Amino acid sequence: MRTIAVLNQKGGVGKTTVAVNLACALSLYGKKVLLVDLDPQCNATISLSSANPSVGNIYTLLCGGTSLEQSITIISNNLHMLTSSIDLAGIEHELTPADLSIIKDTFVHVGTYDYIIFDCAPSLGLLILSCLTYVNEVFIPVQPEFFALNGLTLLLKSIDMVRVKLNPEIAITGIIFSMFEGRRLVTKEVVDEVTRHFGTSAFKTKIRKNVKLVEAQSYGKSIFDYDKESIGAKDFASLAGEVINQEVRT
Amino acid sequence: MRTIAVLNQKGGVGKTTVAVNLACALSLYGKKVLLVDLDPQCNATISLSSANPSVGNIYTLLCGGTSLEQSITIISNNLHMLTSSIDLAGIEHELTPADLSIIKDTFVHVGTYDYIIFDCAPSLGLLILSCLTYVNEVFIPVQPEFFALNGLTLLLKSIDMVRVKLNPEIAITGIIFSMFEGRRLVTKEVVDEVTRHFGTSAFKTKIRKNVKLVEAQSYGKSIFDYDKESIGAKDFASLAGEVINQEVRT
Ligand SMILES: Nc1ncnc2c1ncn2[C@@H]1O[C@H](COP(=O)(O)OP(=O)(O)OP(=O)(O)O)[C@@H](O)[C@H]1O
Ligand SMILES: Nc1ncnc2c1ncn2[C@@H]1O[C@H](COP(=O)(O)OP(=O)(O)OP(=O)(O)O)[C@@H](O)[C@H]1O
Ligand SMILES: [Mg+2]
Ligand SMILES: [Mg+2]
Repeated sequence: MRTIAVLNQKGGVGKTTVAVNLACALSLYGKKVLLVDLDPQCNATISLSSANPSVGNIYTLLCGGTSLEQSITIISNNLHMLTSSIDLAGIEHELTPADLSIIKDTFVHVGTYDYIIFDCAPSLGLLILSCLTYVNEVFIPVQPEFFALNGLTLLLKSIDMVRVKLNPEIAITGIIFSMFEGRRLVTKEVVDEVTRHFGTSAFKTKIRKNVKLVEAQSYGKSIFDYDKESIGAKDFASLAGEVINQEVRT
Repeated sequence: MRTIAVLNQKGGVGKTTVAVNLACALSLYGKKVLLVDLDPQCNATISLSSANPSVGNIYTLLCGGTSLEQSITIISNNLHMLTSSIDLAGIEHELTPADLSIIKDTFVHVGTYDYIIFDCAPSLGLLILSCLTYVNEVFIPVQPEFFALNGLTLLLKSIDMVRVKLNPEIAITGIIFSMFEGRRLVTKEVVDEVTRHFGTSAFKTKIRKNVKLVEAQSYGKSIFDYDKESIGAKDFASLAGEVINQEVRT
């Protein structure tokens, strides 16, 4: 089972769009996937119109109000989801550095999935650190914009700290260029710099800027349900193929 | 003196671009402005290429390592800055809900400014809450995109909590439409909905999408220093004019 946090504390770089559509793409390849929305803004939950008051969510699960089975929303055969709730914002203030195993402890009895993918808020707060205490892998969406590179320094520093103090297993195993517009000069500069630093961790597939991805979100559908012939669907299918080819960790 | 937090926990909506260029525009109108970069990503600091290791910053100030005078970087006669540092990320984990007056206590001796403007990280963590404990006003940049509206619910809830428990003075006094593209359908829907909810707090000036704003950042300049004839410069001059016309609080 691969456990992956989709994380970049720089805001608006495509974390949710990547987490949701990659999870869907993997499930269409026959992988069993659990998508966890760890952002109180609930953007991943909205993206698949999966908010359901009669089922629990990540907040009720972490607080102990519901069991794991009672908290899982079934999107399709191969895709399950732990939706988010606005109440999750409260958890951040209740956690102390001593509670960082809250996610690890909660997920210890999670069923048999091939992938567990977390959509993270743009933050390096205690809830995100507790997620990094649990996962083995981090995927970093990078929007090739001017501010992209300096944000990565802070992110790498935080992940190094987690590896030394909390979770020796954690590794950055994927850099995903998102909202990619090949013609711009800044794009080439950022891609060259990131590839020089991360080498083979940078996926070859780039998620191109594609308005169909935005439209799909506004209809509460994955790109595959909305328009499977679109550039967005092709890019995410190709990305999922590369992710599956990486499978070495179980 | 007006104290304003530029805040929206939704990422990448233009907080830094608005905080930096509005601060510059106000200073060109003759107002004395202190711009505070409260994001460990240092994007506002980079935007004005103001990082200076021989001067203190908001981190050394909050930790008590430097005094206020030792921490201020002078950008121009009317524009001073408290730059950020990657170390600021550490403060978030050291704060407890009992320390929320850290910013209020630090700024109690701040000199005579007409405006103090905080560029906030995309978060509602304890450092941001301590900023909200201090300021009288909140400006919310809104990018008219699909996810814009649901993020506002969480933000309003947090500001209401601050008003009740920490700072009865705080009020939302400005909604700024940023990265505005008038032709898109989603834009009209979001603008109508936000204006219905916030009424006159929504500024008439919309900050239009303008590549010159991005270019200015990559050169470490405000839009006025980079290209004062650009759409971006005109929009921020017009926004600053509206902000000055609001002056009722001192
Ligand atoms: N490849 C793409 N093409 C076009 N638009 C995109 C693409 N990826 C993301 N977007 C749009 O960009 C905006 C930001 O994307 P998204 O919300 O996924 O980023 P995020 O990193 O999750 O944001 P946050 O930091 O708030 O969590 C959204 O409006 C989304 O629809
Ligand atoms: N009016 C605009 N026109 C064109 N590009 C813009 C505009 N405003 C912001 N941008 C670009 O959009 C991206 C996001 O803007 P910015 O960094 O200011 O957002 P933010 O809300 O501060 O992000 P974060 O949540 O990470 O703090 C940046 O690359 C910036 O250059
Ligand atoms: Mg997101
Ligand atoms: Mg910013």
